[in-house]
Amino acid sequence: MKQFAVIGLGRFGMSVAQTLSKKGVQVLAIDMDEKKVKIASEFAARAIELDATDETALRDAGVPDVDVAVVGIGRNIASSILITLILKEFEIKTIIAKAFTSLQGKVLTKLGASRVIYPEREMGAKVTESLIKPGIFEHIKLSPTHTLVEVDVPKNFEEKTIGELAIRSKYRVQVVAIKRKVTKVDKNGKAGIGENILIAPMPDDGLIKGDRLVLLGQNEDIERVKKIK
Amino acid sequence: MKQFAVIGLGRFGMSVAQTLSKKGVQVLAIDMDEKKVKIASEFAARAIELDATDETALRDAGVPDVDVAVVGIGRNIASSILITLILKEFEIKTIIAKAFTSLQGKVLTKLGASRVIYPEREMGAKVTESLIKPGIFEHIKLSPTHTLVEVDVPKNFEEKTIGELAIRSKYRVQVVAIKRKVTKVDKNGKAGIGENILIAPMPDDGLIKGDRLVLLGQNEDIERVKKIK
Ligand SMILES: Nc1ncnc2c1ncn2[C@@H]1O[C@H](COP(=O)(O)OP(=O)(O)OP(=O)(O)O)[C@@H](O)[C@H]1O
Ligand SMILES: Nc1ncnc2c1ncn2[C@@H]1O[C@H](COP(=O)(O)OP(=O)(O)OP(=O)(O)O)[C@@H](O)[C@H]1O
Repeated sequence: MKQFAVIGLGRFGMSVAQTLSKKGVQVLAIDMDEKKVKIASEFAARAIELDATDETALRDAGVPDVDVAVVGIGRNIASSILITLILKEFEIKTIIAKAFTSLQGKVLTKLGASRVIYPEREMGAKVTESLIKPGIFEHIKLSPTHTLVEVDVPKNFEEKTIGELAIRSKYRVQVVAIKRKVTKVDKNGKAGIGENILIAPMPDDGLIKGDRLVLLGQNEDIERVKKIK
Repeated sequence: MKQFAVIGLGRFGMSVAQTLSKKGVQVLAIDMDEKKVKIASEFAARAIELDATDETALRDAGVPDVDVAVVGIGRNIASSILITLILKEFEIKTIIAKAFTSLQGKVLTKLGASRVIYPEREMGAKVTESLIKPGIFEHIKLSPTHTLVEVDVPKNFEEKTIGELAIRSKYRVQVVAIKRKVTKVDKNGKAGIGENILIAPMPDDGLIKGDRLVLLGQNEDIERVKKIK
């Protein structure tokens, strides 16, 4: 079982420590703010108050023995940089560090951080993707050349079968699954909207209005299919 | 073409405005800080300096005519709340608002924000997911009951074909694609590692060490396959 340490329990660090604990992972949570340590002690295996730029204090807390360390310190740029260097000298295999500015991120990478996270910037990009492609729910890059997307069934595809549409030969994309909205009744007899998913559909499976297709193909073929009305 | 406004160009707001502009979308970028407006004017269709709690100034800037407004103001809790209310009174269809605390988020939702974003918290959870499943590169919930994952090829599957392994009938999951590392030579003759992807493999396609499988199936079947050594 991998051991984790989270240093700096701001909004990002606390979220990491909570998510790890919820998944049953042992987490050592560290901050110099007593109030934050108290909150973390309610869910983390161990929560310790210390100044993480103090190498001896980190050693005494057992930080050198962890497999993964997450540094959730952003605005305190000096602390984030000094702590990342100490963790690297402890030879911790995976060091994830949050950064507040790009320059700070460059320093962290040069010091040996395995991955640098810019939470606001990355969320800004993700939220925007979801805003401009209302019909494309998930747009997942499986590799530099291939993408998996979910699209609303184009109008021209309604009331036709996969075989009739010859999607694979005509558009060079694979229909991996069909998602269809259905009315479901829960155990209290209340009706609601659920979703059935049909994996690897057969040629005689038909498409209806409101279906969603999960498609896999090369990037340019996927872009072409997305434009079909 | 949908019209967008981004109000508050902090790390999150600036990222939204930049991502939209890169995708060719017309963006009206607003902030009360002249320096931020100057940066945004280099990529946004329009960038205006104003205090967004001033309703008249927002009207003069044309904000009531947009389809989507993103409020990227977090720490200034009062501004974020007042501005969200003004946007709702303009009857803007989609209002996305960032929040710094959960209580602020609750107020924004009650005032009519279509979606509230907590960038640090949501990124904390996403990063953690990727940390605790090292073998699972992408774990995508396609629906409440079905998941798509990428897994390393289990040892027992190496040097065997898809047909011999009878993965679909034995494990009830569909092999959507195989990803294989290959040596690629770039135009300068330098060799590097690339990745080929084979969509919808045939029964006589074989698996080798280092391959990755993209699998689709019901959640419990996927969990079972993940445990195969
Ligand atoms: N030297 C240090 N040792 C231990 N904890 C520290 C140290 N420096 C900062 N911290 C803690 O790290 C946390 C986050 O720090 P900081 O304010 O720099 O980041 P932030 O980017 O504002 O965080 P977030 O946006 O995730 O809330 C705070 O709880 C702070 O107490
Ligand atoms: N009333 C207002 N009108 C226009 N702009 C505003 C107003 N209040 C704040 N801003 C701008 O919004 C931006 C972000 O504000 P704030 O500092 O509250 O959020 P933040 O959570 O720290 O942002 P981030 O973490 O994304 O950098 C700043 O650039 C600020 O100038």
